[in-house]
Amino acid sequence: MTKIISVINQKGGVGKTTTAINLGCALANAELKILVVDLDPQGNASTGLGVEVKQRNKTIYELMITKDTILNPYIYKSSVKNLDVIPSNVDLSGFETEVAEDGKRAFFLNDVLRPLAQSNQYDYILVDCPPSLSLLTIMALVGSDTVLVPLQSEFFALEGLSQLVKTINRVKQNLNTALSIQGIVLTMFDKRNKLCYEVEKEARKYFPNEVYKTVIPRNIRISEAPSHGLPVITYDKNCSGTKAYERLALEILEQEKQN
Amino acid sequence: MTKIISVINQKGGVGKTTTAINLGCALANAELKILVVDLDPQGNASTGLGVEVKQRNKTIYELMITKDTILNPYIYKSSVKNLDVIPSNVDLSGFETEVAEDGKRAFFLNDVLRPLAQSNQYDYILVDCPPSLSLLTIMALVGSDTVLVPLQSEFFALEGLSQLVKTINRVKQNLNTALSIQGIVLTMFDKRNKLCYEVEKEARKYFPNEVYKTVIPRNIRISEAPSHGLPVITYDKNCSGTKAYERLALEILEQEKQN
Ligand SMILES: Nc1ncnc2c1ncn2[C@@H]1O[C@H](COP(=O)(O)OP(=O)(O)OP(=O)(O)O)[C@@H](O)[C@H]1O
Ligand SMILES: Nc1ncnc2c1ncn2[C@@H]1O[C@H](COP(=O)(O)OP(=O)(O)OP(=O)(O)O)[C@@H](O)[C@H]1O
Ligand SMILES: [Mg+2]
Ligand SMILES: [Mg+2]
Repeated sequence: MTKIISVINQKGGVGKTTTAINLGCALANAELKILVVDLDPQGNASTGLGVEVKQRNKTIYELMITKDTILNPYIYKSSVKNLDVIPSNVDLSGFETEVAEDGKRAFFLNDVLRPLAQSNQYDYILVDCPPSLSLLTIMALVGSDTVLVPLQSEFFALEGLSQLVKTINRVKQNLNTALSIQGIVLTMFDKRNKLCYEVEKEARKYFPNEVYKTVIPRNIRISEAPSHGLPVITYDKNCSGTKAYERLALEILEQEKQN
Repeated sequence: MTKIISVINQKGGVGKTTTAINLGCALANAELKILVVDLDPQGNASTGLGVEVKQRNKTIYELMITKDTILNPYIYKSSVKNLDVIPSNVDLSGFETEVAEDGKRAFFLNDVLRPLAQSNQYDYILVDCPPSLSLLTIMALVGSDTVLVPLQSEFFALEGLSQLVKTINRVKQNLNTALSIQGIVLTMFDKRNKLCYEVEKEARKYFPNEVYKTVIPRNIRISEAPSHGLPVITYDKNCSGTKAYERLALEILEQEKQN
């Protein structure tokens, strides 16, 4: 059965999109079938996977608004084999206001992804979320099996973690009882910065079972890759960023075996 | 007359909070009276200026919901002389839903800040915004004289700029005709990363008059300062981050003289 994992953190710029793209790519390179759903009006995951803005005629916005049951037109091939994308664009930024009156608005994404998961076309569906805890992110929590939390090794990022965990628990109690935390992954870790070690220590103290062993280093090649529409794994297969996301994929697959 | 400047960019983690705090501090050190309004439910600007979460009994959320005309209880002293704060906390994350039915919701912040500006207690009011173009940010655009845009020297950050400019122009046409761009400031600039020079070249090409000469370098001391509740200017007055924000303050004051 397809597993749906949302990549969430309301703190901005912590590596949500980078993690969705590169974890997706690492899993796809391990011959798993992956779908990345771009649930951020910024459309960064779509760009980073090679789906240009002018190609995005059918997006997650239309799919959720029309409740279309024929999904093929919304699923785009990415720059990576075994990895497809449902893109987004700025139309999505009006969605929250448009459905504000609808009592079932929290389930819009769930109603799209559940049938897709049951069709078993994919091994994993990764949902890239915007930097907020508003409706789009709540919809992702309602429509997912688990949540993957990128945690930037910085002070402000650590401050927001407890609020995120409270929100996950609230959704779990009221809207999606099966929801759980897939894990927390430290990102942009700079070995020269002692602050990073402090953040790591705090995170492992409060979330001893959730923080992955794999830590994603700060690596310039990671930030260069999106301008080529490629994941770093394709852009530079030997850099430290690539190696770290490949290790993360293996650690998650190992975790799946044990569950 | 007090000038109200909002610090806005829907891209996450680009240095909005860091710029609001440190530009505010640099101006306060130049004997100007500064108020920082924290309009982000994350409350990072409040934390970074030394107002702890448990002290925030009265926040911008209560002020806007109650439309209180006595502002003093909402204004907190920061860790910096001449710099006050109206803090925020997670209560603010419910605001957009709570006022969704109110036809005048775009003016909530304007109705608070205008009278305060007319009282001339402050030279500048800086509003730190969340990473989105939703209601809170629209309210800041409606309630401001100008917009300061921190632009991270990265590819994804550049991609979002044209959308931000469209939104600013839309608000200018419909809700706040006096609104203009104060300027664009490049942040987290890493001299070793050729991508940064490419982003700078693009930004100066498309916005030749808006991009400041001052560029904020990537500097570890900037990310260490918030854990001490201090701006970097107080935390380490000789580091490159401090010098850059002091130059930015001078460049903005020079700009003000010419207008
Ligand atoms: N490990 C890393 N090393 C260096 N740069 C990185 C790393 N991870 C991400 N980046 C860069 O940092 C920036 C922020 O990352 P990204 O956009 O993935 O974060 P995000 O959480 O998705 O942001 P948003 O909150 O805006 O959605 C991007 O420019 C990205 O290329
Ligand atoms: N010039 C810089 N050099 C090094 N680190 C920086 C710099 N500017 C900001 N930072 C750090 O980068 C992170 C992101 O900055 P900041 O929180 O100010 O961005 P933001 O745009 O306010 O984020 P959000 O979108 O979540 O509101 C913080 O941890 C901050 O300390
Ligand atoms: Mg993103
Ligand atoms: Mg911020």
